[in-house]
Amino acid sequence: GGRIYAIANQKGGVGKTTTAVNLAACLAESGERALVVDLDPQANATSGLGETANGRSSYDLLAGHPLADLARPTRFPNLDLVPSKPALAGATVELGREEGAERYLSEALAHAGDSYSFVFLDCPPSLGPLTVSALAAADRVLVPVQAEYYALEGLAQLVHSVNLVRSRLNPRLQLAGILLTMVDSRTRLASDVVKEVREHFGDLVFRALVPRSVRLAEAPSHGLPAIAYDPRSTGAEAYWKVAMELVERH
Amino acid sequence: GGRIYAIANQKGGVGKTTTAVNLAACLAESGERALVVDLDPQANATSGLGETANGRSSYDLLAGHPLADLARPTRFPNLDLVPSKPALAGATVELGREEGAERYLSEALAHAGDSYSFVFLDCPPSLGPLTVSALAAADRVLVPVQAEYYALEGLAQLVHSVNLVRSRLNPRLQLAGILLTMVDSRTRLASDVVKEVREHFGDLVFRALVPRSVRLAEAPSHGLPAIAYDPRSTGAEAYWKVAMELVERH
Ligand SMILES: Nc1ncnc2c1ncn2[C@@H]1O[C@H](COP(=O)(O)OP(=O)(O)OP(=O)(O)O)[C@@H](O)[C@H]1O
Ligand SMILES: Nc1ncnc2c1ncn2[C@@H]1O[C@H](COP(=O)(O)OP(=O)(O)OP(=O)(O)O)[C@@H](O)[C@H]1O
Ligand SMILES: [Mg+2]
Ligand SMILES: [Mg+2]
Repeated sequence: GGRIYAIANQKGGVGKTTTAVNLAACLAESGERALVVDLDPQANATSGLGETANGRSSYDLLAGHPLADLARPTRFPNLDLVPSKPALAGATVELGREEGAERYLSEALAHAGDSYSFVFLDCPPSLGPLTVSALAAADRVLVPVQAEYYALEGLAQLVHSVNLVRSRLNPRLQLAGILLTMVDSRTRLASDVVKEVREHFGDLVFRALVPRSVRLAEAPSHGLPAIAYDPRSTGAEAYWKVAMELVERH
Repeated sequence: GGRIYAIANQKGGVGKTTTAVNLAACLAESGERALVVDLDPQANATSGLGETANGRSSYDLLAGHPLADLARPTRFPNLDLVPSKPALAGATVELGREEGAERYLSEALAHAGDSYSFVFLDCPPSLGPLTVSALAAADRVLVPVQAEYYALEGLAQLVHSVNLVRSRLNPRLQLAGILLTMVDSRTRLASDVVKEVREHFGDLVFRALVPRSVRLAEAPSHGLPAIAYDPRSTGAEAYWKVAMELVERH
């Protein structure tokens, strides 16, 4: 069966959505059935795939609606999406109040692996109820880390939270890996951060790096993943490598 | 008396912390009494000023401890800080459960304007209880917007939330302005976003732009604002201009 990957990091703007959208697109293009579940009220993964949530959304998934009703095809073959919308922000408050609410998503996605080889949960920038629900539902956590100082600081806190969720909610949760993003090879700052992350986390760090590439930032404004927007860009090429390595680590 | 500015945007990584730290540093350097209150459990503003929260923190401010006990001097004259630490993440859950908890911060900061001309509240990347508390306590909201597509998308949602807080919690809350950050003048994406934001929000948008400048990303790893790390950098110069314009709009 398939695997569920939570794409999480409480630090904002590190490339969670960009990674979820582009990894799913590469895997779908190579023939794998892939699903993106947008768990961020900002709904960036939804618009990054050229969609909007009219009607049902990931909010309904948390409220117990069957996945089959909510996952819908995108214009990209093999790539389905459960879209998000701003109302999801309300779920954060509601989830925080109910006992055992962190398990709702896990129950809703219990059989996702029968229809999809890869499921990506795009998390908001926090360690609140939506991210905890995603960690409770996932087999693996993939952590994008921007090659900058502030992003480095939060890593220990995130690894601690993953361990907490594993011991309390989801014993099968493993760290799939740490992915270095927006690596500007011209700056000393980026190479210092890359070196420090590799020294600290060793094999957990993907060999593939995602360089800073303006094509990756332009693609979402066209509702396209990089491989559809500019297949020959360094950003698109980097996510092919990451996808290959993810399959190796699967 | 002084004014309290919430630096808010639920989109992650748009330059909230960088703006809070550098604006406060410029104003302090020019002789104004400035205070930074770090309301993000990631505590980036705290480390960006070269501090750590041993003991008391902004968590205690929300729990009713007097500001005078919690605000402490930094190595920069005229610049004080209420530091943050990861335990603040727990406050989010606690605040969400108590009636009227959004007003705790506003009460704690009621007389901050007597000791400081400028108070900056650095918010986490969400519209949850910590950011709502900050909006309830603030006179003005300053919204950093990265010159990229995803950051543009969330603006309408944020302006809607600000209006909601003004009508329900804090009638004096006004939008101080929208600040365009990480503007890479070489890319068409940035100039498109700048043009769209100016067309949409007119005079609300600061004339001054903050360019993408690696010195701004390097400075926090030394625990220094840009004007202390590299006073002749374009990043430092940009924040001087923003500070001047903020004083004009004060
Ligand atoms: N490798 C890259 N090179 C250049 N720009 C990038 C790259 N990856 C992402 N971006 C851009 O950087 C910004 C932040 O990326 P993204 O929105 O994917 O991060 P995020 O972690 O999902 O943010 P949030 O915390 O708000 O959910 C976006 O404007 C995106 O287009
Ligand atoms: N003008 C700039 N040029 C280059 N890098 C910048 C600039 N402004 C901020 N940065 C860097 O970009 C990253 C994001 O900025 P910052 O952490 O201030 O954003 P934030 O909105 O506070 O993020 P979060 O949503 O996680 O709180 C940081 O690594 C910071 O050093
Ligand atoms: Mg995102
Ligand atoms: Mg910040």
